[in-house]
Amino acid sequence: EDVLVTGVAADRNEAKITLQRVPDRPGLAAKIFGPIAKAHIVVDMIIQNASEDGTTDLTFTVPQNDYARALEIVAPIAAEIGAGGVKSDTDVVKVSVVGLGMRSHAGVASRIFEVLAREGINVEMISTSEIKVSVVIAAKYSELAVRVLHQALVAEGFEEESA
Amino acid sequence: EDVLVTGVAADRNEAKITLQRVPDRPGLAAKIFGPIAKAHIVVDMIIQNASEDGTTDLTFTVPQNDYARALEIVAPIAAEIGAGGVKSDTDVVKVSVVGLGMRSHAGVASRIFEVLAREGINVEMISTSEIKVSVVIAAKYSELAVRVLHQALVAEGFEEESA
Ligand SMILES: C[C@@H](O)[C@H](N)C(=O)O
Ligand SMILES: C[C@@H](O)[C@H](N)C(=O)O
Repeated sequence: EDVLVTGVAADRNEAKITLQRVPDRPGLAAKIFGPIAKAHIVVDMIIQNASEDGTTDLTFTVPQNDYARALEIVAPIAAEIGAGGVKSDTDVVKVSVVGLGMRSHAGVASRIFEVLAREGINVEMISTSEIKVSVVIAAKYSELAVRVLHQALVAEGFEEESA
Repeated sequence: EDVLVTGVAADRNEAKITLQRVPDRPGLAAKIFGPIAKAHIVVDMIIQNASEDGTTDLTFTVPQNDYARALEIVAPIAAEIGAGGVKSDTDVVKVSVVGLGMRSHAGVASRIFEVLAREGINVEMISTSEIKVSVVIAAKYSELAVRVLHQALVAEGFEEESA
């Protein structure tokens, strides 16, 4: 397969909000996002991994100027649904690598993780879409991450290892 | 904003593998995906939420026929990096709702969660991209989920509530 990595972008305008230890039963994601949607809060990422002990974390990102309002809305909901807590962070950046022709995300993803690890950058969150691999990292690494990923994947060109 | 939900799709060919309680420090995601990429395993979703206690879960999905090989590769890595365990499930389906013009994912997402909750379907994982909101649910609900989501979002048409 011929993967072409076309660019690396950083979105520094995102703040993340995590409802921790949400009971993993039907209806709770709806209880959280209903009011968020009604308030016209702009939600970009929604990430929920599978639960282990009957609870799971639900994270979403909003623009920095929707952050206070979003927190205000979800805090009482978190309490009402019995979530363990709410954690949030405005000091994050979403870095996305766009790759055309990715039949598998593994190659581009592993290269991203390798490059960031080499710089001592911790990968806090990971999400994928058809043409992107996105990571959320600490905002202070934004410029460094974009630069090293662009060098390794775009400038040097990403080559999938052949079978 | 004018959101148009154009379709609902189900991918029943995905199996999920979760490395549980991966120590949250640089270099470990690279250690997992390096060998996975070298083995040419086709990875679709990669989901990692933020850590809480210094560890986090890392989930990825592969086609059913890459499943056994992927598990074989990650099991020893999980042990080597000190992960808490490996959990996997072939009985899942990824259901994706495609929406054009979604400035925020909140409206479409909350409607999806509402509809699934009404049917008693538990949302196991959530992921978003520019034009999609995807959920992973138990495979047995595949046909029901697609039918009710198509009815509610495509046939009836999704309307963002106006401010
Ligand atoms: C945790 C939350 O997503 C829950 N599983 C639900 O279906 O609403
Ligand atoms: C958990 C894993 O993603 C780790 N944070 C890393 O950067 O490799």
